[in-house]
Amino acid sequence: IISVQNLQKIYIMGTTQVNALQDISLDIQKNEYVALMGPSGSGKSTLMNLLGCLDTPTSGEYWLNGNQVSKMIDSELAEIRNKEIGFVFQTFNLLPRLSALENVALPLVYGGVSKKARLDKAMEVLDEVGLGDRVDHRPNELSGGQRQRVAIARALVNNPSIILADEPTGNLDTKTSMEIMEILEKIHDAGNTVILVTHEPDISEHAHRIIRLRDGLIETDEKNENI
Amino acid sequence: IISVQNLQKIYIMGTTQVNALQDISLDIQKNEYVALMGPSGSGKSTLMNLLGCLDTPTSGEYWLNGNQVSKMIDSELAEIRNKEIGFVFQTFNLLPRLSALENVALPLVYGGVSKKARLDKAMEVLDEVGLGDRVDHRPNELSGGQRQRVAIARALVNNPSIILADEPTGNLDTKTSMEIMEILEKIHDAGNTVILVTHEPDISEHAHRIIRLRDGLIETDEKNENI
Ligand SMILES: Nc1ncnc2c1ncn2[C@@H]1O[C@H](COP(=O)(O)OP(=O)(O)OP(=O)(O)O)[C@@H](O)[C@H]1O
Ligand SMILES: Nc1ncnc2c1ncn2[C@@H]1O[C@H](COP(=O)(O)OP(=O)(O)OP(=O)(O)O)[C@@H](O)[C@H]1O
Ligand SMILES: [Mg+2]
Ligand SMILES: [Mg+2]
Repeated sequence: IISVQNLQKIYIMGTTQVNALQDISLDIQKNEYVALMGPSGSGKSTLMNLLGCLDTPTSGEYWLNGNQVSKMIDSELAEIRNKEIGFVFQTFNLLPRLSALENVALPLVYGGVSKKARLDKAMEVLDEVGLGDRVDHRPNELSGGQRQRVAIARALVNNPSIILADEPTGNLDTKTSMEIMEILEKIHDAGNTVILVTHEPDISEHAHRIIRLRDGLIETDEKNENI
Repeated sequence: IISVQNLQKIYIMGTTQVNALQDISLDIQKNEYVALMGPSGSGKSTLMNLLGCLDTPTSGEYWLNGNQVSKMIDSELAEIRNKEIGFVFQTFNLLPRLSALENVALPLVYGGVSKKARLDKAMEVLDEVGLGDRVDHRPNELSGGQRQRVAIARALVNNPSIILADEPTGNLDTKTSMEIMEILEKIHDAGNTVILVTHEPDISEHAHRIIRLRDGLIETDEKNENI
């Protein structure tokens, strides 16, 4: 479902350049459950942004569902980002002037869903992540872990077939983390593909495959022995 | 050094109210090392903001170094926030248009330090957190864990006697987390007071005392048996 070859991402800053990703090649099948790990600054979020069609590589190719992403037109990419992929950002990226409910309902606007249906669905997902009593709060009226859960809910609201979650439990206590991991487990069991970045071994234990990055390259790519 | 009695914090939102902190009383001596834990939304960041003089309680009293904070004038509070307390925010709160170096040097401006001395000191602290090669990057040109480390460096640059760190390792891999914990250990050994919010038992293990919140109240407050 996902195939990247020789992906490279270079950031140019004036006279210096940062080689965020040097040469990444990997294949991920439908319904895999992958954990992406590695040191701070090793390129995980950069790779996730490329996989989520939120950014383009400096060189290399990306095939998603058999289609070459670099050849897609904007409307195709927008459709994929909205309908096929659910992206949980490491820094949440919520809209500050919208409530939790409105933030979560936003991806549904694109699909032409009626307002009532959008708010009902958003309510349902917010309930699922334990925020049923916080739906009218704006992001700055929420705790760090609550904002993180709104970001997670927003990623799930369109029932996407690929979940890209960048550190989804970084701000959550153990009990709430486990609730989120159960939600991801259900999504995976339903046949979808889950790729999550994490620093925590307890979280990566839920994945079936663990890919480790270092300095923009794949260091190891192995099955999770404990599953 | 820190004494709070019957602290209460209520957020009013239109017709509803959120009792973020209900009735918090505790004493923290100079040179203690405290971990503050508890579920997402239990009031940890709210309490940290009150301790850091970044917010005022709805009721209750706070004595810092023997002085009653509610009676202080703005200039006294500003001095404390700048010189006495180093605060690491859960969501970093970096200035987006300043580089990492400028962000870290900012607290030194208040103290009338020369520009060269400010940048030298900021450079030194950024080196200490492993970001010596990222000093000119702005926050959006940094990884999540790098932004977190800039926030930590900024909190340390004035050599404060009280460190309030709200989830300082949430976005860091194990190795980098341990480097940060070593820095906090050194600061503690030098006689300073460290209070850190964390969700991770591995991190709380470094503290000598663990306070757990639940629903805006102290649930447990105990010595760390393993130290
Ligand atoms: N400005 C605000 N207006 C209304 N409610 C608020 C506001 N800020 C925080 N809250 C609520 O107060 C409660 C405590 O928030 P706080 O940020 O202290 O939690 P926390 O323990 O730090 O959680 P986390 O572990 O998720 O960071 C939460 O339930 C939150 O929704
Ligand atoms: N816009 C940018 N301009 C310049 N350099 C950048 C930019 N964005 C990221 N970088 C650099 O690229 C490298 C990879 O960043 P990335 O965000 O992918 O790391 P990461 O593995 O997600 O780290 P973390 O675990 O800390 O979140 C980092 O060293 C970072 O400083
Ligand atoms: Mg990242
Ligand atoms: Mg918090």
